[in-house]
Amino acid sequence: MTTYAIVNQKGGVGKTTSVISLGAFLAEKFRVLIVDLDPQANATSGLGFERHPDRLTTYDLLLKESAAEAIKVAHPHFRIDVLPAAPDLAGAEVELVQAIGREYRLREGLEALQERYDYILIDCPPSLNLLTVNALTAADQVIIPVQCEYLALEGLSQLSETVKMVRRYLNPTLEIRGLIMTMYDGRTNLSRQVVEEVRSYFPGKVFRAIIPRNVRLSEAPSHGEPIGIYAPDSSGALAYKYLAAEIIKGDRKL
Amino acid sequence: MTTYAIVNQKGGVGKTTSVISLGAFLAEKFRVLIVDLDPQANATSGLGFERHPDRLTTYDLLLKESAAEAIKVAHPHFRIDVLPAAPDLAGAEVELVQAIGREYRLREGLEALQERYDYILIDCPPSLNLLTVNALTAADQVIIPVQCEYLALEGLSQLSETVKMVRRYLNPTLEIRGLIMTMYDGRTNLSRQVVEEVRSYFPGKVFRAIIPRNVRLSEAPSHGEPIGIYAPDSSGALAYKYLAAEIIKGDRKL
Ligand SMILES: Nc1ncnc2c1ncn2[C@@H]1O[C@H](COP(=O)(O)OP(=O)(O)OP(=O)(O)O)[C@@H](O)[C@H]1O
Ligand SMILES: Nc1ncnc2c1ncn2[C@@H]1O[C@H](COP(=O)(O)OP(=O)(O)OP(=O)(O)O)[C@@H](O)[C@H]1O
Ligand SMILES: [Mg+2]
Ligand SMILES: [Mg+2]
Repeated sequence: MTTYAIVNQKGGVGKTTSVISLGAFLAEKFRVLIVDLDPQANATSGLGFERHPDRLTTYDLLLKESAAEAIKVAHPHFRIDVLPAAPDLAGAEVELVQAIGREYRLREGLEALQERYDYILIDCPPSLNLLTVNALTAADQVIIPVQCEYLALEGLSQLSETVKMVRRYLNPTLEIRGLIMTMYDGRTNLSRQVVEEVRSYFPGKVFRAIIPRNVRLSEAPSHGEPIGIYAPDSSGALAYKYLAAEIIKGDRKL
Repeated sequence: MTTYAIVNQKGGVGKTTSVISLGAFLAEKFRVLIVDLDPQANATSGLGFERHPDRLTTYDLLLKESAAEAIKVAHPHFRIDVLPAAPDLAGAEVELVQAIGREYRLREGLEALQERYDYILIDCPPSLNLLTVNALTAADQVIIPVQCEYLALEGLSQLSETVKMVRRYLNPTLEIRGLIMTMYDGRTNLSRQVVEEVRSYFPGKVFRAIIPRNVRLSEAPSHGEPIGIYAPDSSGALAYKYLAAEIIKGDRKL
């Protein structure tokens, strides 16, 4: 059983797209739970779940009002379970500011489900706030999507600093599993330069599978389907399929 | 004098790119101040300012430790002044949680500078947290960059809800000035559909200038130059130039 936190405070780099795409390919062979910890709830809606004001969400888990078992929804079509998010998650940081052990809420909440899944993927908001720290504390390993853009490089040192702090104070075995290069555009020098730069900054940690810019990936959420279902022969689907195989292979060695 | 907050909680939609590009074109005719309120400090670095641990930032303004005058830096090459950001801004929300009037900190801090500028542009983080609420409380009007992607549609109703709440409790004259459609790719149906959808959701509010996807825009920050300097004949530069003209023309009518 491995829990991955998909993290990057830079916005729009492909966190949600990676959680949905990778999660769905892993679910072809393994039992997968997706945890949506972003108040935008894009992973929840990108998998086709409508907004429901009365539904329990990860907000209720963090505030200890409900158990994960009660919050979990099984996907009607694909073999993926989801802990959905909702906008009220945005208030959790301030609501928990006085709570002792506030960083451990998600970790404790997921304990009851650990035995049931081979993979748990946590989608994070574009921030290094308490929600992301909860994900890093609950996770075994971190996966960092990095857009092949200059501005995406800026935040990487701060992100690895945050991972170090969480490892020291909250989760001693937390490791960076790897970085996924996303929205790669082979026609521009910029993409190549960014990949080189990230490889030199994180030697041996950049996944071989590089995700190309592919419009099918941005269409898929409007159909509520992962890319492997929506456009299985697209370049985006193939890249995430390779990534899933790379992760599975690497996990065997662990 | 108009203060604009450039806001969208969805990540990576072109907030920073719009602040820098638009700000620089407005600065050709007017006195412009850019306020960076994002802990990622992308507007600060995208304009060529190096990270400086001892420099005063908008964090010091929010915590009332320094006056805007002391924080302000003049750009060495372009006629733009900047209130730079820094990563410690991320802590402001929790640090100000008990403070009465915490939403008015930026508004009060900028009062001393109002007379000096024709335009103040505030770059916001990808969130609807206290930093963004400070920007909305300090602003006269809101500009919303919207990426031509399906997931970018999801958060618009929540964003307009937040603007309504700020108008009711904190800033009674706040208005949505307009929405900028960004990263438009004419080859895909998706872009056209998203533009149509946003136009029907915000009738009369979508700027006529549409920003195309243009690699020059993503290269410019690595040179620390606005698009109008880095690649003045690019499609990205022309689009932002039209946008600046549209805003200036609209402001005359106000
Ligand atoms: N490889 C790709 N090619 C083309 N479009 C992509 C790709 N990956 C993601 N997208 C699109 O780019 C946008 C940003 O991706 P996504 O929402 O997954 O990023 P994110 O990091 O989760 O954003 P946020 O920071 O707001 O949570 C979305 O509209 C998505 O559909
Ligand atoms: N029209 C465009 N064409 C191509 N690339 C663009 C365009 N606008 C912005 N970009 C690039 O897309 C990425 C996201 O843009 P930007 O950082 O301005 O968005 P943002 O909304 O400020 O992100 P965040 O939510 O992280 O603050 C950046 O790498 C930027 O250089
Ligand atoms: Mg996301
Ligand atoms: Mg930005």
